[in-house]
Amino acid sequence: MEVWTIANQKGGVGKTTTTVTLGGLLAAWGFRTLMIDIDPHASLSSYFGYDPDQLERSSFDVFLAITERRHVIVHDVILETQSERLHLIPATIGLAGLDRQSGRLEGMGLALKKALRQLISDYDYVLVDCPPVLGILLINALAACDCLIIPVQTEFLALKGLERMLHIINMVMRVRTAPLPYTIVPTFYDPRTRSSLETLAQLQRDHQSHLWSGHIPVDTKLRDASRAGMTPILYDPNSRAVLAYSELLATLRHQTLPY
Amino acid sequence: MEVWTIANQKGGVGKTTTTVTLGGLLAAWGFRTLMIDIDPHASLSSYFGYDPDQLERSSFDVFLAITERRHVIVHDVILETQSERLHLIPATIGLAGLDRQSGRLEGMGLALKKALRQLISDYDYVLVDCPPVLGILLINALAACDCLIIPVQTEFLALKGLERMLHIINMVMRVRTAPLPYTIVPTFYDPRTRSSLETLAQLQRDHQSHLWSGHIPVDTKLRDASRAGMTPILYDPNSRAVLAYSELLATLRHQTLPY
Ligand SMILES: Nc1ncnc2c1ncn2[C@@H]1O[C@H](COP(=O)(O)OP(=O)(O)OP(=O)(O)O)[C@@H](O)[C@H]1O
Ligand SMILES: Nc1ncnc2c1ncn2[C@@H]1O[C@H](COP(=O)(O)OP(=O)(O)OP(=O)(O)O)[C@@H](O)[C@H]1O
Ligand SMILES: [Mg+2]
Ligand SMILES: [Mg+2]
Repeated sequence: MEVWTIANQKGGVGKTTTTVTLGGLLAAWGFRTLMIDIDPHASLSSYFGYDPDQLERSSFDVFLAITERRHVIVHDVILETQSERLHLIPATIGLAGLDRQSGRLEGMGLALKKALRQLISDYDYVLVDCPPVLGILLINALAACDCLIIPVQTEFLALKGLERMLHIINMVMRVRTAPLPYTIVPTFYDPRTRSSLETLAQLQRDHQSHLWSGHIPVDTKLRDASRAGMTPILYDPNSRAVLAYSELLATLRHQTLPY
Repeated sequence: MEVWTIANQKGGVGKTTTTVTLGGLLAAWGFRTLMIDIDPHASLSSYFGYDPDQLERSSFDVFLAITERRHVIVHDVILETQSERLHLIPATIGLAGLDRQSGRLEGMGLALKKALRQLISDYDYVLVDCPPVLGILLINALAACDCLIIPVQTEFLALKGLERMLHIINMVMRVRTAPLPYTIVPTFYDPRTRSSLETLAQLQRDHQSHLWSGHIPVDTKLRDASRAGMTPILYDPNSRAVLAYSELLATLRHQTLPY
């Protein structure tokens, strides 16, 4: 089982979209795939038509139970989507209160890692969608994953944010035994704007060794797919974004294949 | 002195862009204006060329001093921008740790409100740029402001998020004596996409009484302005976005004028 975390402290860069699109592709390619929503704003859960205010169980219950050393069956919070082999652990607003408690509860940073041990033989891939904020939830996702995917919008403000994000990751990573591999994915690329062209060139200069060689184009089909509540590959398998994400997935799988 | 908070738990909807553009316009129209960055990711501070990792003082110091009942001179953390009459209190990453402490420290939700008392005769308008997360920082901004501006991207996922945002605001607002006026501002509007047209129609149906009658168009000049580190009105006063934001500002000022 491979665990991939999709994170960036900058908001609106395509974290949820990347999680849904890669999740849909992995399931379509025949892999048993679980997406985990740990964003209290619950965009991923809403995407698949689940109303976070109505859900009885979510990732919040798993975090709390594990941190308070109570028994929990992670399988009980897993929901289906209309794509075969693609499952979801939804989020609720309760997650927003975990930071306040993290001062109080020992070992809260490893709750997700411990929870995933129960699922090792059930899924081939687990994708974790993170909130746009540095806190206990992001720390959990970084501690639990095998590799990190950082979507970065191809525009100026997002670049400044990336430096800081990497700075933070290095700080947080001291708790891990092995360094965490990460891949930077340029998103919202539009070759007609100077901002996209210059930003991509700068990413190539400054982050060559961790930068994916392609880019995700601006594609309104991604918004249409989210309105329809379908993964982009189900909605329109020939859209430019799905083709680009397929290339990304092929590269990511190649990088993480056990040799 | 009027305090306006710009907030939305959804990331990437145009909070920082709205703060910078309205701030630049207010200063150009002759008002003494202060922008306060309380996002640990510090996009607003980076926009004006300040590197959050190099700053000695920031909004974090003000929060901490006031909560620990130490004396602090808020004026000492104020920075200038190249626009006359437009000042900034920057953010640093230390803000990310405040949630963990909020369980411990009494009355942390009113730190910003108390800090702004020192500035009452110095500024006509204060604009607070919030992080995309529900926590102690957002609570401070909601408690300190006279009105709330909620940028909402004109696309499907953002609408779902708005319902939850309003739900949360109602919960948090119980601490206030008077109800908080709020204005929903449609952003990233592109009449060529179905997503924009349908979302705007839905906003008009569901949120008529709090929805601004106009919308902010997609405009790459906003990105170019952020690369140049200039407010949009300085960068290109005739851009479509600046004209739209000017209309918004005229409406907001009219709504909040004391009678
Ligand atoms: N390549 C793209 N082209 C066009 N629209 C896109 C693209 N990627 C994402 N979007 C749209 O942009 C919006 C923001 O994307 P998304 O919600 O995935 O970002 P996020 O990083 O998860 O945001 P948050 O920080 O709130 O979690 C969504 O409406 C999505 O449909
Ligand atoms: N109307 C617009 N047209 C085109 N680009 C825009 C528009 N508004 C904002 N942008 C760009 O979109 C990106 C996201 O905007 P911004 O950073 O202001 O959002 P935010 O809500 O503050 O994000 P965060 O949740 O990370 O704080 C920025 O690069 C900005 O330049
Ligand atoms: Mg998201
Ligand atoms: Mg912002």
